[in-house]
Amino acid sequence: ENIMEANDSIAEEIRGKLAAHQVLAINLMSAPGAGKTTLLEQTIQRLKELGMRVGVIEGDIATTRDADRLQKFDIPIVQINTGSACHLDANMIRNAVNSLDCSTLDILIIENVGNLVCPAEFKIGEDHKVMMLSVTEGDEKPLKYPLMFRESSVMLINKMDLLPYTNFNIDEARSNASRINPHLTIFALSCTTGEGLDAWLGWLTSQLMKKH
Amino acid sequence: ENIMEANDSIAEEIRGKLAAHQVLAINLMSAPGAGKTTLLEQTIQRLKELGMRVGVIEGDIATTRDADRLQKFDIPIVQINTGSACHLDANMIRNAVNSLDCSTLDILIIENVGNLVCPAEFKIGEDHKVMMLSVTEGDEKPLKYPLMFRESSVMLINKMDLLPYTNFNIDEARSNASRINPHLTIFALSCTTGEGLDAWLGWLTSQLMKKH
Ligand SMILES: Nc1nc2c(ncn2[C@@H]2O[C@H](COP(=O)(O)OP(=O)(O)OP(=O)(O)O)[C@@H](O)[C@H]2O)c(=O)[nH]1
Ligand SMILES: Nc1nc2c(ncn2[C@@H]2O[C@H](COP(=O)(O)OP(=O)(O)OP(=O)(O)O)[C@@H](O)[C@H]2O)c(=O)[nH]1
Ligand SMILES: [Mg+2]
Ligand SMILES: [Mg+2]
Repeated sequence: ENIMEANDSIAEEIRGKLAAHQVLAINLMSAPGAGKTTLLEQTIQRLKELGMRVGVIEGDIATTRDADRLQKFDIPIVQINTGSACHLDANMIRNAVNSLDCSTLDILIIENVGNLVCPAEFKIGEDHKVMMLSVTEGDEKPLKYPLMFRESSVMLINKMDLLPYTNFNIDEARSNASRINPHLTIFALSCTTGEGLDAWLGWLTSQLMKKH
Repeated sequence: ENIMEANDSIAEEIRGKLAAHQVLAINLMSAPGAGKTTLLEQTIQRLKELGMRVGVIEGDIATTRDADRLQKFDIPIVQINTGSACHLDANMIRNAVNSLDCSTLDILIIENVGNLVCPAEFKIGEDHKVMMLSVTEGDEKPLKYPLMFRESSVMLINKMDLLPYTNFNIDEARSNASRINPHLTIFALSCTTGEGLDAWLGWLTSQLMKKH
């Protein structure tokens, strides 16, 4: 309990700092390989076209592979390697945020460690938790890993281009998710084909407007 | 450290009990939705045809969905719901093993909680850790989540039927995995089409013979 209290007070400090600069902060989570970095590639491209200033904090156990994939966008990126921790916590994010110039950002997206369990337990100063479920994982995941879906504001159903090759039932997935969290906003998309990305971008920009 | 020591001594107790009955114990791990339960459906069917006596311990955060899928095989199954823990530990397995009659089993397969990180840290009395990577997750996962690959004896590359629709490079995945663990035995398979399952069954039965 003390660990969580200490974490939450650091998270509040981060929120305050980001709010002072009206930076929207998103905590992006999923199982490993659901498509978070691919989503970032598509999202950063479009946000830049809209004239938004984007920063990214990448969280991984090891390697800079994800940050390397995003270097081509020439935006501020901080890579955190946890070494063994299966989630990001507020202390790690405070250090990363302190190394960024928040006065130059509109949106900060934090890509968490690939894990459908522990990242959902930690506040890290974000305005919203956004989780991603890919159609290849199975439509019952909201029931089997409930906390992730309960804590998130948005569920992105990704890899819709693969739907014809799976037994994923999208209505079942939606109703399972809504049973766990009736307030969840759900978007279906494909980060490979670009299908459904406009609705996601619309949600993101409307959240930013709210912050101003 | 003390937690791990206590865990390891319980794990040794479990190993001793299973060895006394010459039961081969496998700790099956993967990211959520890689195909562990589907593999069990295929594997149990074939082991029964070979006259083997199989038991399963299912580990999940919530629901009995996975155990329910295996009820049709009429084998001993114990479902563990952790509630929040992202991995199984030796204490949970000791209780589950004590509720089984090991004298009636040849092979015990423990399906761990879907998580590519923490389950690899715990000994639970198994003879081998077997991990599964599906082609839809990405070929760089061995580098990004190294412990899972380092601790495992076998890596199963699953969902090979989806390979044509992904950018997964199987040679890259093999070389990434071998870089992390040169002793890793690697099988490529599809639990949906049945491709590659014979080699996996061959490995499993040969490990059982070694135990006798
Ligand atoms: N078919 C298809 N593949 C996708 C899609 N989005 C991502 N992928 C693929 O899925 C694999 C994993 O994508 P990543 O973006 O690296 O996933 P991630 O969630 O960032 O992975 P971690 O950071 O390791 O947790 C890659 O091979 C991507 O090309 C999609 O919409 N459709
Ligand atoms: N195309 C294809 N789909 C597969 C294959 N194996 C499993 N699946 C599908 O992948 C999804 C997840 O499979 P499961 O067996 O439930 O995965 P799991 O690893 O047991 O999931 P958790 O227990 O929640 O971690 C389901 O929709 C399966 O039908 C395969 O070889 N090919
Ligand atoms: Mg990534
Ligand atoms: Mg399962």
